[in-house]
Amino acid sequence: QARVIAVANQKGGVGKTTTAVNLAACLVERRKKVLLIDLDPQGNATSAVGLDKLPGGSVYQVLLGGGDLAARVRPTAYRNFDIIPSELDLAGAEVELIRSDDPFLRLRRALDPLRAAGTYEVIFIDCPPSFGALTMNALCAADGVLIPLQCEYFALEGLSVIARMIGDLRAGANPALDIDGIVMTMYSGRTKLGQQVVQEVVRHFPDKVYETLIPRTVRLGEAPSFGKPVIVYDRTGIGATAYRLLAREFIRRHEPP
Amino acid sequence: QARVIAVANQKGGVGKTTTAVNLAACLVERRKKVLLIDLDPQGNATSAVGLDKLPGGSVYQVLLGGGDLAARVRPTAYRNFDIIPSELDLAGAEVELIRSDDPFLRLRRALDPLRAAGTYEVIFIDCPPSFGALTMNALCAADGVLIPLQCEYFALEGLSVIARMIGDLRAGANPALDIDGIVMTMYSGRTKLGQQVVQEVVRHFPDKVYETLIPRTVRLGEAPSFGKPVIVYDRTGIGATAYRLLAREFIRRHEPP
Ligand SMILES: Nc1ncnc2c1ncn2[C@@H]1O[C@H](COP(=O)(O)OP(=O)(O)OP(=O)(O)O)[C@@H](O)[C@H]1O
Ligand SMILES: Nc1ncnc2c1ncn2[C@@H]1O[C@H](COP(=O)(O)OP(=O)(O)OP(=O)(O)O)[C@@H](O)[C@H]1O
Ligand SMILES: [Mg+2]
Ligand SMILES: [Mg+2]
Repeated sequence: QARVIAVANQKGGVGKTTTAVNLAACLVERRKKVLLIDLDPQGNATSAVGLDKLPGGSVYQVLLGGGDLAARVRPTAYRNFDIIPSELDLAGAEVELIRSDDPFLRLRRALDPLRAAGTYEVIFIDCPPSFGALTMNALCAADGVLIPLQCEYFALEGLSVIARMIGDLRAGANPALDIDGIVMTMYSGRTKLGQQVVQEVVRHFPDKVYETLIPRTVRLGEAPSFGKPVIVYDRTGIGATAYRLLAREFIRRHEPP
Repeated sequence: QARVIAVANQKGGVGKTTTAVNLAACLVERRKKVLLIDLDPQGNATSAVGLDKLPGGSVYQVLLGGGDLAARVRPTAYRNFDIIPSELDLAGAEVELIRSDDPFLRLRRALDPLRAAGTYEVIFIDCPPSFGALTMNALCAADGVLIPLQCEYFALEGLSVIARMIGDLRAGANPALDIDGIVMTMYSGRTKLGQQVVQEVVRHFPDKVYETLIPRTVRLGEAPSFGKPVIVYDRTGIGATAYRLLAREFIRRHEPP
């Protein structure tokens, strides 16, 4: 059984896509088979691994009418790292799903064969910055939620909102759902604010915060413009090192000795 | 007649709230009367000016059932700078509006009395990072759209999407709608990427890009945690200076000699 992890936070620009893409790439480097589903109509994860957003290529049709999720899986340039890309029309799914019946359980049902097939050990879902129908589908399909959290004030404000949403879903549509972990991103130890935010998050969610802090680095911001994960674009840089450490910690948390 | 400006970009974390709050504060400093509407359920603009998100305080009820927008106007600590705050329940409006008839024209109708009253010269609407029903209401109510654009690759990818959306609305629900301008945010002249993104945007939208580039500064990130605009929190800093220059440019663009 593949573990399904939604990478979600309704606050925008906190590093969801950067974390989904680079953590996936680092797990592949450690010989895990990983699938990344780009559930954001912006399609940043798709371009970050060098693929194009093609009409009909995303989960869109699958969510609205049926069809086979596995048929939309594309290989990336990296062996054992596959993706279901985004497409522009995916934005339409937000409205169409809400107007349909059982709007939030469609991805869960479509994922069942892929989850059971054993092709992948981890399936990440990169979510858009909202609690619309697409993110709700991801949260109802997932085993855990990885919450990237920028070390900034506004991001801290939003943490209680997503934590409450996860609690509500655990009590309802997805009893198995849990916070997989909180990853502190764009951390800069030089500023008071950065340190204060980390301390505050650790105080409220002591056993959920990943020890690895992802620093703000220029290379992490540049890598997507070359369509490469940072471990390919800047192999030995501090961004690549940080995500490799995160991958090690992720494995340790999921594969107890 | 007040000019209504939607501060919008579906890409997350690009500086929409930071720009809405600080541009508004700088216009007030130049003796303009300004109203800020927080249309984001996250409520970052509300806390950035030091107010609480109170149940019933937002546009939520007005959008769904009626009621008076003017009655929800709150003063901030700064004379001539008022706000209609956000509230948590506002998140529910996204779904409820889509399931209603004429989901996107409710804010426009509710704003008509405030727009005509002449109390304010500018009304800014801070939008959430999506094209959901709340942002669509803002785009259908607005005279212009101010697009904050982070000097990063992913933000560049999204620009064509919002530009196309504005074009569609001009051809349909809101013929008067125009791009008021594009504000480059979190600019760092030291990186190649920053310069490349600015050049690219200027190439595609030559007469729309504000000349003022907003630099990335620690103080701009800290100010919201004190509930103050940057011109109050760090009066003479480079963040305050940049937004004052932006305000001057904004006035020049709107009040031709
Ligand atoms: N650690 C980092 N150092 C420097 N830049 C980063 C880092 N992490 C992310 N970025 C950059 O910051 C911006 C926001 O990150 P990203 O797009 O991954 O966030 P997101 O949460 O996926 O955004 P959205 O809410 O729009 O989906 C991007 O331009 C990205 O390249
Ligand atoms: N010029 C700047 N320098 C440094 N930090 C900034 C700057 N502008 C914004 N920030 C910080 O970057 C983060 C993102 O900015 P902000 O929240 O204003 O963006 P947004 O587009 O409103 O986000 P969302 O999409 O979630 O609504 C915030 O933590 C903010 O404090
Ligand atoms: Mg993203
Ligand atoms: Mg905002």
